[in-house]
Amino acid sequence: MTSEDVFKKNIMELVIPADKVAHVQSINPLEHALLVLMKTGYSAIPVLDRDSRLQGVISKTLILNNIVGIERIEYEKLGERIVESAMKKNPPLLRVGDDLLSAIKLSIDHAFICIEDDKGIFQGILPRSSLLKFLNHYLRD
Amino acid sequence: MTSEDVFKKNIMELVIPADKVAHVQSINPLEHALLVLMKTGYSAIPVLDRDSRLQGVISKTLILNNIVGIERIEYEKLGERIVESAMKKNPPLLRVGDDLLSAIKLSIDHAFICIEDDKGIFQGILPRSSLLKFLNHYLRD
Ligand SMILES: Nc1ncnc2c1ncn2[C@@H]1O[C@@H]2COP(=O)(O)O[C@H]3[C@@H](O)[C@H](n4cnc5c(N)ncnc54)O[C@@H]3COP(=O)(O)O[C@H]2[C@H]1O
Ligand SMILES: Nc1ncnc2c1ncn2[C@@H]1O[C@@H]2COP(=O)(O)O[C@H]3[C@@H](O)[C@H](n4cnc5c(N)ncnc54)O[C@@H]3COP(=O)(O)O[C@H]2[C@H]1O
Repeated sequence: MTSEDVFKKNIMELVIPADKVAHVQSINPLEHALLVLMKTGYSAIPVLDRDSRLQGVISKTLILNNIVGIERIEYEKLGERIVESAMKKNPPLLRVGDDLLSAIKLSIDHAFICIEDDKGIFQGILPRSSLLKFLNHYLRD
Repeated sequence: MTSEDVFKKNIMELVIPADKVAHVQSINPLEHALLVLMKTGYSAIPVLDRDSRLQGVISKTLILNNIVGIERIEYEKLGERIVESAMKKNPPLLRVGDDLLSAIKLSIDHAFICIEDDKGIFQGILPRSSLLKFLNHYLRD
């Protein structure tokens, strides 16, 4: 493989498709989001609206920081607050036709990148593990 | 840069040194570990013993899964249990003299790799962000 091959690689071959990505909706209670994160074991997952458009990203860190009070972690807030109040808006994003080099650069500071099509519909995520697996093959040949 | 340069690169140039790595001890209560994870914002951190030897890795996921009961998350267990009861033993490990290609391969399935010297003393961690930053430079030249 030459570095030419890296630049021409279609990122969709490395993307986890939307139907295999754990996600929640912005109107869900924080408790529901925490249970999905615990059941899947993921640190962070995308937040979508009913039309499969990306709203943000929610994580165990964001949820716990949202309910921590002065004296203790106020667990009863999990049922009272919704995902929208704790999620990170404007997560790192790429479009279906973007090149692999842009994906590698963006993945330096983000554990995964959300992918959408040109109408803004969520298509899946590109996690660092997929990029590293591809680069490992590329360097070994 | 040629692929020769990648193979010769010393991983210690990419490692976060031990004094900059947030960590806890295996005898600390889970509550202490959760507060360190919340304050730093990290998903997972190394667990060391008093002689700076690696014991394992602890994460928000491991702590929450350790205290979840049938009906609810049993938060009172945070003060009763210690890190050792929840941590993952035998985390991914490299030695100071190991090569970069071994680090890339190991980082496919792990967010960070712990580094120790030939006496087993913890030297720091190699996070995926460091590897991706190096690879991004390598591919762009
Ligand atoms: N159930 C599991 N099975 C196998 N390996 C697992 C795993 N859970 C975590 N890992 C490993 O640990 C890495 C960090 O996971 P984390 O949950 O912090 O961070 C994950 C998670 O926040 C998110 N993610 C990955 N797959 C997802 C999915 N299917 N749905 C939603 N989010 C996902 O993307 C981040 C980066 O994922 P990446 O694969 O690069 O890196 C993953 C993967 O290598
Ligand atoms: N406070 C912060 N400032 C800037 N960026 C931040 C950050 N916290 C997280 N990030 C970004 O998010 C990525 C995932 O962080 P996470 O905490 O899940 O996963 C982290 C964390 O579990 C651990 N880690 C990183 N630096 C650490 C340190 N100084 N001490 C202990 N653990 C560390 O290694 C994993 C991978 O780190 P990596 O740098 O590849 O990837 C980090 C980094 O790109």
